[in-house]
Amino acid sequence: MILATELVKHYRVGDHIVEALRGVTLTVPKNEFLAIMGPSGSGKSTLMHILGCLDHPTSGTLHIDEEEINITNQNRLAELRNKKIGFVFQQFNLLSRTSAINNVELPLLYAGASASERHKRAQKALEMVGLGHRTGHFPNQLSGGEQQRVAIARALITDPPVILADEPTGNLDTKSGNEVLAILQSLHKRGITLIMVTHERDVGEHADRIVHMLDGRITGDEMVEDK
Amino acid sequence: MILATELVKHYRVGDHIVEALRGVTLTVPKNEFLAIMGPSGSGKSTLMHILGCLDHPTSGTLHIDEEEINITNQNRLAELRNKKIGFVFQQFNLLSRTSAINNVELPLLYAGASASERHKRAQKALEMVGLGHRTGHFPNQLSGGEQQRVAIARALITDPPVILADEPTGNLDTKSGNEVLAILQSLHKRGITLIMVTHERDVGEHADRIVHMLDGRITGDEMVEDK
Ligand SMILES: Nc1ncnc2c1ncn2[C@@H]1O[C@H](COP(=O)(O)OP(=O)(O)OP(=O)(O)O)[C@@H](O)[C@H]1O
Ligand SMILES: Nc1ncnc2c1ncn2[C@@H]1O[C@H](COP(=O)(O)OP(=O)(O)OP(=O)(O)O)[C@@H](O)[C@H]1O
Ligand SMILES: [Mg+2]
Ligand SMILES: [Mg+2]
Repeated sequence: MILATELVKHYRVGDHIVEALRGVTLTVPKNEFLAIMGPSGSGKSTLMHILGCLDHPTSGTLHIDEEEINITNQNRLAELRNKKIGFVFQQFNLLSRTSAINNVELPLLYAGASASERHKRAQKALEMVGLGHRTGHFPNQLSGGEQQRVAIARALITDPPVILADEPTGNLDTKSGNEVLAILQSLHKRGITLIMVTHERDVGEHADRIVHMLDGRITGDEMVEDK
Repeated sequence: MILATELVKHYRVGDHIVEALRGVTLTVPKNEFLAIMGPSGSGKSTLMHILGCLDHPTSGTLHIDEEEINITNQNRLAELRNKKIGFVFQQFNLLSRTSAINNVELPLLYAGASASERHKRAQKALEMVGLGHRTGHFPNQLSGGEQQRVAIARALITDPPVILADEPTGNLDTKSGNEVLAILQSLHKRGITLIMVTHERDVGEHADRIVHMLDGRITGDEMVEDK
């Protein structure tokens, strides 16, 4: 379970401050499928990066499974990111000089898997997102939606118990988007905690609960009916 | 008017060839609003780059206003790109060491506008996409949807007669997406030719016509009813 308390995040730009998060408190129970929605610039990605231990808040606290996340303990943060959390970035963040299959294998290096084990699992993950025929391509040899699917495969490869997906279907046609959603839903059925940013209402309605953000705050919190 | 005849595009990857376009013939009349839809990897961005004179086909020809586009004439290509075509890239392609306002000004350098004129027009363009308060931010200090809107402002700044927009609302919430669509529609009313790739049916239905792609070919071509 994830417990965020009064998260504030300020960015300094020149001589002014952007208040990207203005006091966000959020509890995400184990095995919940939570959708986060809100306008462009409302703080969704900023919140996701803090929940994913990729950034620290200006103030406020974060607990994951009752353990307080302390940014001074960089080793523990790295361990959490590698073992507990799979992150799908809004802009994919693939390594440009690395093939699709090697990008997907990367998280398994920390897990100590053998080279052939990593390769086999990465191949399978890419086949699952429909890219078995693109494993050797580099990111600049892939379409936008193909890069997005490589990023998704990479986030799933270590079977993490928590998946944070920032607009995972933004660059996908309806059919590919539904295939990705189906993968995430089946993982959710098997027990993962899934937090997804989406701007598409009909994607959000597959979640258990939708939280709305506006100007760095949570302004709405609704359980999804009739699923 | 844009006339593409039997466009073929092959990419070589290692020892195999990707047939990204397999013979695309397409006529886009002046002042048409055309939507291009199709699955991830079907060749939409590849086609857009060729139509936008940013890439050349393996074979086939392209005519823009009855002028045959010849890839050996690099100066003429640059002139067309700068004067005739505004391009919104699927992944924005902003200069990372350049502020939002300077990114938007860039196409005006070729037009020979004065520094204060460029600055004034770029400020206005950013205000039009709701980013008047983010002009000094660098791309990595902007949200995904904000970067997308900077890319849109940049494509519009020289008032080009042809706008090619590759998934311009992919990272935008419904409200911001509708605002961008409204801008493009008003430009279309004033006479521009607009070609937009989108994976969202309800965005496509604002167009005059929708072309469907699959595996590097055009497989459908429909006029949009009841607008
Ligand atoms: N530089 C390249 N080298 C090799 N293959 C490429 C290259 N660019 C694109 N491809 C391949 O060509 C096909 C078409 O790519 P394209 O980017 O045109 O697709 P798209 O329809 O825009 O997809 P999406 O909706 O995912 O953006 C893809 O399968 C992709 O893997
Ligand atoms: N590194 C940074 N420096 C300065 N400002 C930033 C930085 N990152 C984000 N911002 C600002 O903080 C605000 C929130 O950004 P964030 O990326 O969280 O928005 P978002 O809700 O994910 O938006 P989108 O839907 O467009 O992706 C934005 O207005 C943005 O300009
Ligand atoms: Mg975001
Ligand atoms: Mg594309």
